Amino acid sequence: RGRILAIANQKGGVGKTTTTINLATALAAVGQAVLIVDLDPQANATTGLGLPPKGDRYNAYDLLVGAATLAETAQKTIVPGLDIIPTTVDLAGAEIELVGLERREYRLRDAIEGQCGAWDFVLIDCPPSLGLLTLNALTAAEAVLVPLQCEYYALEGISHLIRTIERVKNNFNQKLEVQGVVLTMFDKRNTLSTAVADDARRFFGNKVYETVIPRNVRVSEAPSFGKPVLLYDLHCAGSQAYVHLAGEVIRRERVL
Amino acid sequence: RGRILAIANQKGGVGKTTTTINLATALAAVGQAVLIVDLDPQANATTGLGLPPKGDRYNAYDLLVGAATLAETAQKTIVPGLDIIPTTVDLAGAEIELVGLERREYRLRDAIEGQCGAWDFVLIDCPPSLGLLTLNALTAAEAVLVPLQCEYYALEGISHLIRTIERVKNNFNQKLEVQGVVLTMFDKRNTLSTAVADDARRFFGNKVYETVIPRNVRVSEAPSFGKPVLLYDLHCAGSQAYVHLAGEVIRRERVL
Ligand SMILES: Nc1ncnc2c1ncn2[C@@H]1O[C@H](COP(=O)(O)OP(=O)(O)OP(=O)(O)O)[C@@H](O)[C@H]1O
Ligand SMILES: Nc1ncnc2c1ncn2[C@@H]1O[C@H](COP(=O)(O)OP(=O)(O)OP(=O)(O)O)[C@@H](O)[C@H]1O
Ligand SMILES: [Mg+2]
Ligand SMILES: [Mg+2]
Repeated sequence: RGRILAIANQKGGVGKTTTTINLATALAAVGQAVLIVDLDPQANATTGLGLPPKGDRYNAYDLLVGAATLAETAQKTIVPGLDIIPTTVDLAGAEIELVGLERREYRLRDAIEGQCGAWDFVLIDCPPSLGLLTLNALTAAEAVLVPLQCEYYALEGISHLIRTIERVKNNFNQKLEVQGVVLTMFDKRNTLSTAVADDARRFFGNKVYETVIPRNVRVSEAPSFGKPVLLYDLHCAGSQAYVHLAGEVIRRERVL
Repeated sequence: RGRILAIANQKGGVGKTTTTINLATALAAVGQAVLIVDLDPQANATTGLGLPPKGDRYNAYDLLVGAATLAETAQKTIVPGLDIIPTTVDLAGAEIELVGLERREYRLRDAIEGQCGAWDFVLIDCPPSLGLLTLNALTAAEAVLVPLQCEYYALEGISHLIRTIERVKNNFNQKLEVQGVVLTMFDKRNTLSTAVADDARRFFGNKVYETVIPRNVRVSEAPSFGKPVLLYDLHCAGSQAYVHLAGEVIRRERVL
């Protein structure tokens, strides 16, 4: 129990938060107990699930600096079976504060190791950088799920991410592996999308999930209602893709 | 001469690099001498102009740590009248290194102040965060141009960016102001785009440029050829929008 996945990619706007929220919801919909850790100071995973980003309760910052435990920080969401460690913009200051602390890359791992028994999956939403917050997520995680937008710049940055994952594996976390790469915002009318998808499959082989997330306006509308797209419009192409992705993630876990 | 603009927004994937490259090219096309400073370790502005991100020449990292001057670091690009301070992934390490340095927020300003006489405009492409690299850009700049993607999460994060600009103005750089907000990836068929655009105009008033950059696949294809979209396909909607934006930016400079 308590399988920890980091949802990471330093390229901005590739669908990390959207994948975290909707994959978590789809896993909860099939009976898995899921926890999201919002490790991005933008707090998009927090507000995308309808929670205020300025809460008076404990949050991810408190967890990292050791002011509260995982159990004290976890909150319920509107999705049955899905809890969250919310965040606020205060987390932005943590990146600089962490630089001077002992075991600065292990803060998250030390806070959650052995504490995740209540959940089947823990999904960590990462900010668009390879700084100390993402390093903490990669050190705490057992595997990484990489959202890859079907655009040129997104593909270009992937080798830097893979090198960083290797570096974390060698220095901080031997068990870290890439569980898979999910293609996002795929537009079948657009030759660039298809070219990037083909490149990604050549580069990553069967690490690329069969499920491809299409560009689908309902997906980008859902956060303005504080809901995952599965609750906003279950039958749209975006929701159905995340349901299929959840099935693939569970099957891959069984095999590993 | 040497008007310094930071192209900034901590939200990822909103069009910072695309705006930096194509606005710079459009300004150069009307006879302005322009310099881009690539302050994002992803080095997308560098590769989007066809330069390798692993150069053996001086780069933005050298500039920040004082190993080279602006004149030594500037390189020509394929666009006449447009030079660049290229970057490599080494810059990713600078963020942590800068934390312990004297005048850590002023490193870029100290390196370029009084050195920009050869150019009419200096555009600084920022990474998707509000860490020390973006703080350096905001401290060195005279004004900020904010690309705002017409999506919900992008609008939500804007108040955090404005607060940070105010903080920099009060602590490091009195003259800093927002020159304008440019709406990007606007899709007139999508009600969310229109809703976000209306919200942005209510929030920012006439700070929002009249020019709106449409979502246009030619814009996202151009980087894979190492070219600005103005060189890849001058007559497409994306290129024309950036040409209009350049006109507006110049007019606003005359008024200020
Ligand atoms: N499949 C999709 N179809 C349409 N829009 C999408 C899709 N996935 C994500 N989006 C939209 O694209 C934008 C970027 O997605 P998101 O914020 O999830 O990316 P991110 O990688 O978390 O960004 P950041 O790097 O800022 O954390 C958001 O406005 C989101 O609503
Ligand atoms: N007007 C547009 N139409 C279509 N695609 C666009 C447009 N502007 C940008 N893009 C594409 O959207 C993606 C994000 O743009 P870009 O990389 O410029 O954003 P950014 O803010 O610099 O991202 P980051 O936060 O990672 O630095 C890129 O793949 C780019 O090619
Ligand atoms: Mg995100
Ligand atoms: Mg960029």
